[in-house]
Amino acid sequence: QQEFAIIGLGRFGYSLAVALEEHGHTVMAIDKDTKLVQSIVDLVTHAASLDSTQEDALKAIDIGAFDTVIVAIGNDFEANLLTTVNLKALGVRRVICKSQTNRQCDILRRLGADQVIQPEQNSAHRLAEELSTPAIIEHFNLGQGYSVAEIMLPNPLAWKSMGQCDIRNKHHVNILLIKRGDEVLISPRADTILQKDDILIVFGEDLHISQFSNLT
Amino acid sequence: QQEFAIIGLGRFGYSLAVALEEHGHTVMAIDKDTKLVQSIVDLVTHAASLDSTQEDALKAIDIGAFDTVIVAIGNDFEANLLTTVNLKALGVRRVICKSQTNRQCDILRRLGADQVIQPEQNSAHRLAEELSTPAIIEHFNLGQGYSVAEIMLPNPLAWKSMGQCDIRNKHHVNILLIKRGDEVLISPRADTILQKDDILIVFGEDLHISQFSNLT
Ligand SMILES: Nc1ncnc2c1ncn2[C@@H]1O[C@H](COP(=O)(O)OP(=O)(O)OP(=O)(O)O)[C@@H](O)[C@H]1O
Ligand SMILES: Nc1ncnc2c1ncn2[C@@H]1O[C@H](COP(=O)(O)OP(=O)(O)OP(=O)(O)O)[C@@H](O)[C@H]1O
Repeated sequence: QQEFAIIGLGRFGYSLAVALEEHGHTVMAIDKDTKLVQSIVDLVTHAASLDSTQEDALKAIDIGAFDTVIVAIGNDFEANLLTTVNLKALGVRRVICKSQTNRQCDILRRLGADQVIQPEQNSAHRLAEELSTPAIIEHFNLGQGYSVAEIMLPNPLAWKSMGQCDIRNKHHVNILLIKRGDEVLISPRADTILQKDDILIVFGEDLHISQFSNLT
Repeated sequence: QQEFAIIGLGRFGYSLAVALEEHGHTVMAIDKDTKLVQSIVDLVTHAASLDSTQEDALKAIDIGAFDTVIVAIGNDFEANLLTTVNLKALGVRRVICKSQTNRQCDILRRLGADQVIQPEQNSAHRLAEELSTPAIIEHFNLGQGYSVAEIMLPNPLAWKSMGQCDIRNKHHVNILLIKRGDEVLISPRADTILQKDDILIVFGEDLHISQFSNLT
């Protein structure tokens, strides 16, 4: 259980505050807009209306006591920057900032931000990956050329047994589990028959996963 | 190789257009703002400046020929909506829309959107997950209670062999691979000695992964 303060209750900050509260953490939600603070007050541990560019206002709520503070101010870059500098000056251990451009990320890091996030750009990259591999339902990059992927059963394998398919030797991927409707088959055995709508969770090298998912 | 059109070159749309082009697809980038169109023209296959609420303007560039069109218009919800309706009327097979609120998602789906995305909210949920599990570097939910996770080596296991640790039987997780600096050890053998800064990729049930990553 950790303690988080979120400054800026736009779409990103608001969702983050609520999600962290749902994960069981102590959450303080902050915004200069009192209406926004009012709208979130029942969904978080604490809520406060203040201008985070004012160091005294932050000191008054003992912001230095938080392990992590997230600055989710978007359009007013100067406010984001000033807030970040204030937080570091008041001894906040980890400051995570939302940023709109690469240049802003750079400036924020130089001024003490421990981590910077570009929500729209990150979402765009994930969607581009998802759209690029239609046979792959979901793809998890493990780094170093390895991935785990959720893929639809390649057609040629339908109605064959795992033993017949000899997937590890012929296709160089590991089947971690098979999803069949609401059922899950873990470490499927050699005599398991693969069915047309099965979804496979596979592990292996990126190239092998890609080739395997494209089998025709 | 697919053909995508992206309408709206804000941070999300712009990043998406460039990312899809880098994935090797044919990309048409569209915005009513000619300056934005100019700024992206060398980074994509085609770029056009037009008002997507005008069905004729969309017809003129043969938008119906695209498999997938992404509507990345944010603040002007009416423009987003009109554009979506136009695209479906012109026969675009898959329309993916950016949306700012749950209510907007609902309306867009009723009016024909095949998929809706909330970039800021999605990023917030991912960050909340990442912040909630510090011993877990990265977490991939496979559904049905199973996950793959990248975790730091639990301290008690340092300098023991895989055989000694007997991880599958004692901790009920599967070690898919070990990352050691730039090296990768796949299907580590029983005599592999675990080292202090090793990073493990584990597969198993969520609860077992969580318990394993918290071993002290
Ligand atoms: N100095 C400040 N102190 C406290 N809150 C602030 C300050 N400056 C801006 N904010 C708040 O930050 C919130 C988010 O800012 P803004 O709406 O500009 O970001 P955004 O990037 O559009 O948000 P999102 O994309 O997450 O919806 C606003 O609700 C605003 O009131
Ligand atoms: N009718 C239209 N035809 C073409 N482009 C449009 C139309 N309406 C809006 N746009 C464009 O859509 C783009 C994105 O819209 P907007 O900036 O409102 O979204 P946003 O949600 O703030 O973007 P992001 O968060 O991705 O930066 C703008 O560049 C705007 O010019």
